[in-house]
Amino acid sequence: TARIIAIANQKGGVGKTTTTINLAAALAEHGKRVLLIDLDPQGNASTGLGLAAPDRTLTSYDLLVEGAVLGSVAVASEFPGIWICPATSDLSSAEMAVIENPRRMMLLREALRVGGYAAPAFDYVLIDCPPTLGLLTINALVAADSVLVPLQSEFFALEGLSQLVLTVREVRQTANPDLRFEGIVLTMYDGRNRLSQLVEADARETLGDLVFKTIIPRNVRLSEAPSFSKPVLQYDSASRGAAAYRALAIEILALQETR
Amino acid sequence: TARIIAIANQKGGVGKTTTTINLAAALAEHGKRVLLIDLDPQGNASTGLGLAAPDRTLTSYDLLVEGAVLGSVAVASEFPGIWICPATSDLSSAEMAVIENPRRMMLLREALRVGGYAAPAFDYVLIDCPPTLGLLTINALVAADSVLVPLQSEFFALEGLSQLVLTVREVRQTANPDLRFEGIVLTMYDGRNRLSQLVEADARETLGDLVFKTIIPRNVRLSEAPSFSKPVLQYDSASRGAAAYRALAIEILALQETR
Ligand SMILES: Nc1ncnc2c1ncn2[C@@H]1O[C@H](COP(=O)(O)OP(=O)(O)OP(=O)(O)O)[C@@H](O)[C@H]1O
Ligand SMILES: Nc1ncnc2c1ncn2[C@@H]1O[C@H](COP(=O)(O)OP(=O)(O)OP(=O)(O)O)[C@@H](O)[C@H]1O
Ligand SMILES: [Mg+2]
Ligand SMILES: [Mg+2]
Repeated sequence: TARIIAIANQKGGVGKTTTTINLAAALAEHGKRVLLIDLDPQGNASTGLGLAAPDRTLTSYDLLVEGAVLGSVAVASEFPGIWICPATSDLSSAEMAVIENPRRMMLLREALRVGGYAAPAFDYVLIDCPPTLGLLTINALVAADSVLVPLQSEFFALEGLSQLVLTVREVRQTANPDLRFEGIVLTMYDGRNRLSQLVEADARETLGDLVFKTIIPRNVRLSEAPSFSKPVLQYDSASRGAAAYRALAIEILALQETR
Repeated sequence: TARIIAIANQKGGVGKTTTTINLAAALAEHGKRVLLIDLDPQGNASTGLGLAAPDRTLTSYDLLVEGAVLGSVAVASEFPGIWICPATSDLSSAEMAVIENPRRMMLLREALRVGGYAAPAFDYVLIDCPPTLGLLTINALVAADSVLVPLQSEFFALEGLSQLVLTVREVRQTANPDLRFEGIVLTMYDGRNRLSQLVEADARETLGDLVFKTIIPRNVRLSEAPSFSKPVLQYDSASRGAAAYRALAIEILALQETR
């Protein structure tokens, strides 16, 4: 049965999509079979993996609203070991479409269950969430074993964290008692910048071991890679960004061993 | 009657809040009376202007859902010429609270109308939107005269623009025929970075005069200012970030003259 990780933070632009794409690539390098679920109507993860909009026939919308089978929605990307359930802007109407459905929070969790197991064809499922705590992100948290939180090394980023922690606690109490924190990863870190150091110190002090040792530096190669429709590991394997996501994958794999 | 501008882009972390706070401060320097409406449940604009969470008694939630009067929700900030309708995380439940209300898209527009005029006590109303195209942002677009779009100089940022243009067109056709684009402002621009130059060239080619001449550079003083609860114009008046937002205000004031 696959390990399902939701990559979530309602603060916008903190590196959720960048983390999802590059962690998927780094896990695939370790021979893992990874399914990436794009749950953001912006469809940035789909674009970043090279799936052009016209090629997205069945999408996450179909998985949630139309009851499409996981096997028919998940398509192989060009990168070995990575499959994807793509997203289009249709996804933004999913919330209204299921508003009357009493099981609207469980739709993704049920869609990922195949013969009683969670996405058995895969080792990892990574869910890229939109920048809200609405029904799409709730579906991801209900479906997931754990939540990975990218935390931008900026002042506004810390402010939203307590709201996210409250939401995770609510989901644990109502729909998914096994939901845990995979961890918090500092992103866009600039060691020369006092603010980055302050945010790191603050995060490690308040959140302790939940904060990964690995820090993702601000690295222009990470923001260039999506315009070439590939993870940074393929775009510039020697970059600091690629090295950081490889280190994060090793930390996550090691955590998995200890469970 | 006030000019109402919605600061919107569903892409996260592009500089919506930073633009709203600092444009408000720059307009206030020109003697304008500015009301900032925080329509994001994260409440970053409220924090960035020094309104601590416990001091937010009446909020944008009350304006939209409880029918509170604008005069009772708008409070003076510590900065001359700037008032604010603050936000708390309650705002994230506003959408569900009004889902049955047939006028749910017009709630903010109606709340801003006092005696037949739009927020007559103010010269400008700036609305900081959350990173979605949900009901909160739709309310802002229906209430507004124009929409100002911060566009981060990054690859993913261009991808979402067409969806935003479609949404603006839909709002014009259904609820607010007078809605126009105030313009598109490039943010977090780094002249040394090829990607920034590509995004600028692409934006000016496809969007022409809609793109402001003023470009907001990436400037660490802009990201430090909120941790001191003040606009960058007060935090570091000599910074490149402050200069850029002053230039943007001058462009917007000049546009206003020509209408
Ligand atoms: N470590 C990094 N260094 C430099 N640029 C980065 C880094 N991580 C992400 N970026 C860039 O910053 C921008 C925001 O990142 P990304 O889109 O991954 O964030 P997000 O949280 O998914 O945003 P949204 O909230 O809109 O979904 C993107 O243009 C991305 O390429
Ligand atoms: N020109 C700039 N230079 C450097 N940092 C900036 C600049 N503009 C904004 N920032 C910083 O980048 C981060 C994102 O900006 P901001 O929060 O204003 O974006 P937003 O679009 O309002 O985000 P959200 O989608 O979450 O509402 C913040 O930490 C902010 O301080
Ligand atoms: Mg994203
Ligand atoms: Mg904001």
